[in-house]
Amino acid sequence: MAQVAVIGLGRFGFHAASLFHEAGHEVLAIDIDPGRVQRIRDHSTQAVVLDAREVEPLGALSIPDFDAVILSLGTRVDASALVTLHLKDLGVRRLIVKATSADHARLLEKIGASEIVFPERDAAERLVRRLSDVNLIDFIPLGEDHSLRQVTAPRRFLGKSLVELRLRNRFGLQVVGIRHGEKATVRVNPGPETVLQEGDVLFVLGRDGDLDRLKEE
Amino acid sequence: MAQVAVIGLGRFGFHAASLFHEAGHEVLAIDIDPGRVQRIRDHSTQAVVLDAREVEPLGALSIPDFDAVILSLGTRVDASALVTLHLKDLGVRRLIVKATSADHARLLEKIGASEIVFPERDAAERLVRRLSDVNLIDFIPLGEDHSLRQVTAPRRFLGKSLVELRLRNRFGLQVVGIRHGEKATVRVNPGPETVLQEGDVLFVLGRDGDLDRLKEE
Ligand SMILES: Nc1ncnc2c1ncn2[C@@H]1O[C@H](COP(=O)(O)OP(=O)(O)OP(=O)(O)O)[C@@H](O)[C@H]1O
Ligand SMILES: Nc1ncnc2c1ncn2[C@@H]1O[C@H](COP(=O)(O)OP(=O)(O)OP(=O)(O)O)[C@@H](O)[C@H]1O
Repeated sequence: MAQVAVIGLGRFGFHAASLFHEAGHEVLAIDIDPGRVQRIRDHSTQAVVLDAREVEPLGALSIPDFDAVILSLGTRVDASALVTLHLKDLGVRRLIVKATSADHARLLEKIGASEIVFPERDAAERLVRRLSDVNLIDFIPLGEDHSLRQVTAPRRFLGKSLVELRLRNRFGLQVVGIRHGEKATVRVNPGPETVLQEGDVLFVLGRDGDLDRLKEE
Repeated sequence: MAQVAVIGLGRFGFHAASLFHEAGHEVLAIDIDPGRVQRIRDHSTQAVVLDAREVEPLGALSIPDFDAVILSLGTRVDASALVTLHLKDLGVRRLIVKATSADHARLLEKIGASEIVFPERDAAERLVRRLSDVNLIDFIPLGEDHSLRQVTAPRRFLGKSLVELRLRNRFGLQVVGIRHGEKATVRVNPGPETVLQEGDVLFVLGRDGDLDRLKEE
């Protein structure tokens, strides 16, 4: 069970706090706005009204001991930059900061943010990937850079068996299921001798970069 | 190459438009604000200033012929609801709408949005999943009687490598991930030479009946 602090309860911060809470983690939720703190009270372990730019109150909450601190103070670059600086000074180990532009992200990284989240850009990227991959029917993200994707068998693989294609050795990919056409049920863990036919849909697990190499050339 | 229209050039819309453009698709970018339309001009095929609530101008742009229309008009529920309605009337096939709350999302779905994007909530969900890793892979449904389970490596497997254990041939099971103890991150698609140690947690995919055979005897 992790101990997480969320500073800034806009839409991203609010959802992060309540989802962590729902997942059984210990959540300290912080915001300068009493209304937002009140709304998170039933969805967090502890909810505090304070101005995150003040160093002492943050220090008093033993924030450095937390497994992760999430900072999402909105578009005010000065506030997020300042608080990031203070949190690094306090010794926060894992600091995840929400950025609102590419420059904002770069600035925060320089100051010491461990991870940047840019929800609007990330969502746009995933949408473009979803819509523009000719073969991509659906994908489930796993962790930072892996996914489980449904991919129509590329033309250059047809007529070959899974063991022949050596996807694991060549691409680091595993075929965990095959559906032979739209109407069929998924065959999980297809045997290595399975020969790919036109219209087969593969459920492939691997790194996003490696999965991209499956696209039609 | 897809033909995509993006209506509303806030951060999500702007990134969606420019990323589609970068990916080689034809992009029509629309916004009521001339400044935003100007900024997208070099990152789109065509950029138009108009109020999306007006039905005729939208119809005149042959928007129904597009492969997808992305609508991200911000927090004004009335505007997005109205434009969603008009776009469905016009016969838009694939309408992706950005929502700013759960209620907003449900409303848009009722009116006919094909897909809802909720960047802040989606990003918060992914973050929680990433940080509480243990639960991450737990909920992938594949077929009627298959599951993906986390199983502590049985004693009789310790000291053996995955290829030695031949789980696929013997049990019809695939090990799609390993976590070496509570604190570690999940290693996806571990190599066949991986030797199982005490405390390893295996993410195993297969038929429920076969997974049961993995339990300690
Ligand atoms: N100095 C501060 N100390 C604590 N909280 C602050 C401070 N400044 C701003 N906040 C809070 O941070 C939150 C920022 O959310 P806001 O809605 O402004 O933007 P956002 O992060 O872009 O939103 P969203 O996550 O909805 O996209 C607000 O709840 C605000 O009250
Ligand atoms: N009736 C309308 N017709 C066309 N464009 C509109 C209309 N109403 C609002 N817009 C545009 O939609 C965009 C909405 O973006 P805004 O920044 O307000 O919110 P948002 O979608 O929540 O932003 P973000 O994607 O940055 O989170 C603005 O560029 C605005 O000019």
